[in-house]
Amino acid sequence: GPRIVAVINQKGGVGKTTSAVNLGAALADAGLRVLMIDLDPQAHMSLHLGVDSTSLQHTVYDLLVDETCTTTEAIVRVDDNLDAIAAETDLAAAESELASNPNRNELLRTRLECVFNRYDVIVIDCPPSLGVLTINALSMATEVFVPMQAHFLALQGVGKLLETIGMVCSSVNPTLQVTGIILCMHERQTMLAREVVSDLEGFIESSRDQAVPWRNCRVLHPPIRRNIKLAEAPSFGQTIFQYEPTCHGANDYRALAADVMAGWLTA
Amino acid sequence: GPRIVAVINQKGGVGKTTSAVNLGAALADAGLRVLMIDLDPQAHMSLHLGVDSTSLQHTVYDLLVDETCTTTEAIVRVDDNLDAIAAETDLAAAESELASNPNRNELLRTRLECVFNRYDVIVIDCPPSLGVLTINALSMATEVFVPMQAHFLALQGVGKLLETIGMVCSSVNPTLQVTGIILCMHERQTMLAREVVSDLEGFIESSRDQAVPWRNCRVLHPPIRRNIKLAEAPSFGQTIFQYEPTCHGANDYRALAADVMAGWLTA
Ligand SMILES: Nc1ncnc2c1ncn2[C@@H]1O[C@H](COP(=O)(O)OP(=O)(O)OP(=O)(O)O)[C@@H](O)[C@H]1O
Ligand SMILES: Nc1ncnc2c1ncn2[C@@H]1O[C@H](COP(=O)(O)OP(=O)(O)OP(=O)(O)O)[C@@H](O)[C@H]1O
Ligand SMILES: [Mg+2]
Ligand SMILES: [Mg+2]
Repeated sequence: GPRIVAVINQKGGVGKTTSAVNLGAALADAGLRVLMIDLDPQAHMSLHLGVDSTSLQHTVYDLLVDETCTTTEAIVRVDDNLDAIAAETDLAAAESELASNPNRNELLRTRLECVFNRYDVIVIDCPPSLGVLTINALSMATEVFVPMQAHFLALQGVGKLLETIGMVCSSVNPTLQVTGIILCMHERQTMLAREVVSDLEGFIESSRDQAVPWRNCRVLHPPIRRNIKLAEAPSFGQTIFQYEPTCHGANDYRALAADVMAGWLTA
Repeated sequence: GPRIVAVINQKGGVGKTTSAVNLGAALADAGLRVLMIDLDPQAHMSLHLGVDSTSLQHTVYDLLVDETCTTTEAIVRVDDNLDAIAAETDLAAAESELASNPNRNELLRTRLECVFNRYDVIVIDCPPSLGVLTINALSMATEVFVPMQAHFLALQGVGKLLETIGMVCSSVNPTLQVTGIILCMHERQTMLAREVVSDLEGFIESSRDQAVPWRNCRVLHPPIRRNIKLAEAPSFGQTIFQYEPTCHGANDYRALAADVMAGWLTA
């Protein structure tokens, strides 16, 4: 089946959407058939891709709560090799609306299985929380990428995130792995960034022989440099490759995609 | 009574804690008696101030759920003119634990009223959500400052934030005003920043004659430039003035404090 990448970090504003969109777009550019799933009620991935979810009949929300909505109806074409399922603000109600559904943690996987054979990669952009939406992503995913900024306060939340992933892993998705950390908005030359990256790598190293989902995790390369073009692109509803294909931001995400593909080929 | 500033934005990672800490510290440096309240289960303000909340007997959590905990017991001295009430991870349970308490939205104000006469300013650092903790801050505050980054996606959440503030205002705190927007991690020269600031100012201008809590809002000056020192300081448990008092970050927050004080004197 397809590689299913859940892009997760409960901390806000760390680069999840920017990474999910541009990594997915880079993989599509490289020739892989990619499906993007916006699982965030903020609908930033949908905005970023130029999808006006308010004008759509069917979004990921309908897919989760309405059995008559077919998966194909919810899929829109964004570009060559690049499809998407959009989100819209109604999705904020999903947490409470699904609370009484015993299958609520696996709805997304159940609804998406019928289109698995159409894609090489599925990328899921998650909200900054560890609620039912993120759990749905975790139960469907083959792997987790964690975007984060190499800052002191960013390190504080990683423990809690991994704990949650560990729990979902053992309960519903035993083969799930946290395979990559994406360093976003990276300021390479600073002492702080170097210390945080060193802390991260030390932690990863110490987990190599343990039966934990992050035993094969690595810091992906290159780190994504801060580049205003990456913040401008969403305001035009474009990926960085559509907006400014030769800027640092595009180069960094293209190189990151190559690193990801190499990792898949040597795993 | 004291000016009570709630630092609020449901979007994550926008500069709430960095601004609450350094603005509060700058006001204390200027001679005002300041109390900092950490209302975030992430406890980043407490970390930033060098307060080890795990070693404390009494935090803001105890103040909210335990009537036998006195307010004075929860207050720790950080520096001259600078006290704090810390948070710790137990606070994450407050949302559900307080759900059945009919006074849950006003607990903080009720518990803090007895120490109002000790302070000129109280600064409340809020979590990235609009739940019971943030509502407690809103019902106690005299004004709201909204830190944000001048990015496209950041604009998307402002409407929802103001809507919530409007609701709390009319229901529990009619004199509450949104008086300031703090531009954080600002890249002044970029077209994107200029466009976003212009959008913000246009929106504020159009609300001048309406009976809304942001009718007297303004963009505070100066914007806070991106400065790695501001991200390093919390890793040492220090405010920027303790860590690197002559850097751009310190200068910007000192100037911001002057702007805030001038606004208070001319209001
Ligand atoms: N490398 C970068 N350079 C400059 N700006 C960036 C970069 N990466 C992300 N941004 C900007 O930073 C902000 C936060 O990024 P993004 O929205 O991707 O984070 P997020 O983790 O998805 O946030 P949320 O938790 O709200 O979903 C956005 O305005 C985005 O445009
Ligand atoms: N002007 C700045 N220059 C450089 N780094 C900054 C600046 N302001 C904040 N930061 C860093 O950006 C990150 C996010 O800032 P901060 O923690 O203050 O945001 P927040 O809104 O409180 O986040 P949360 O929603 O998680 O509470 C932190 O690592 C902080 O150290
Ligand atoms: Mg996002
Ligand atoms: Mg904070």
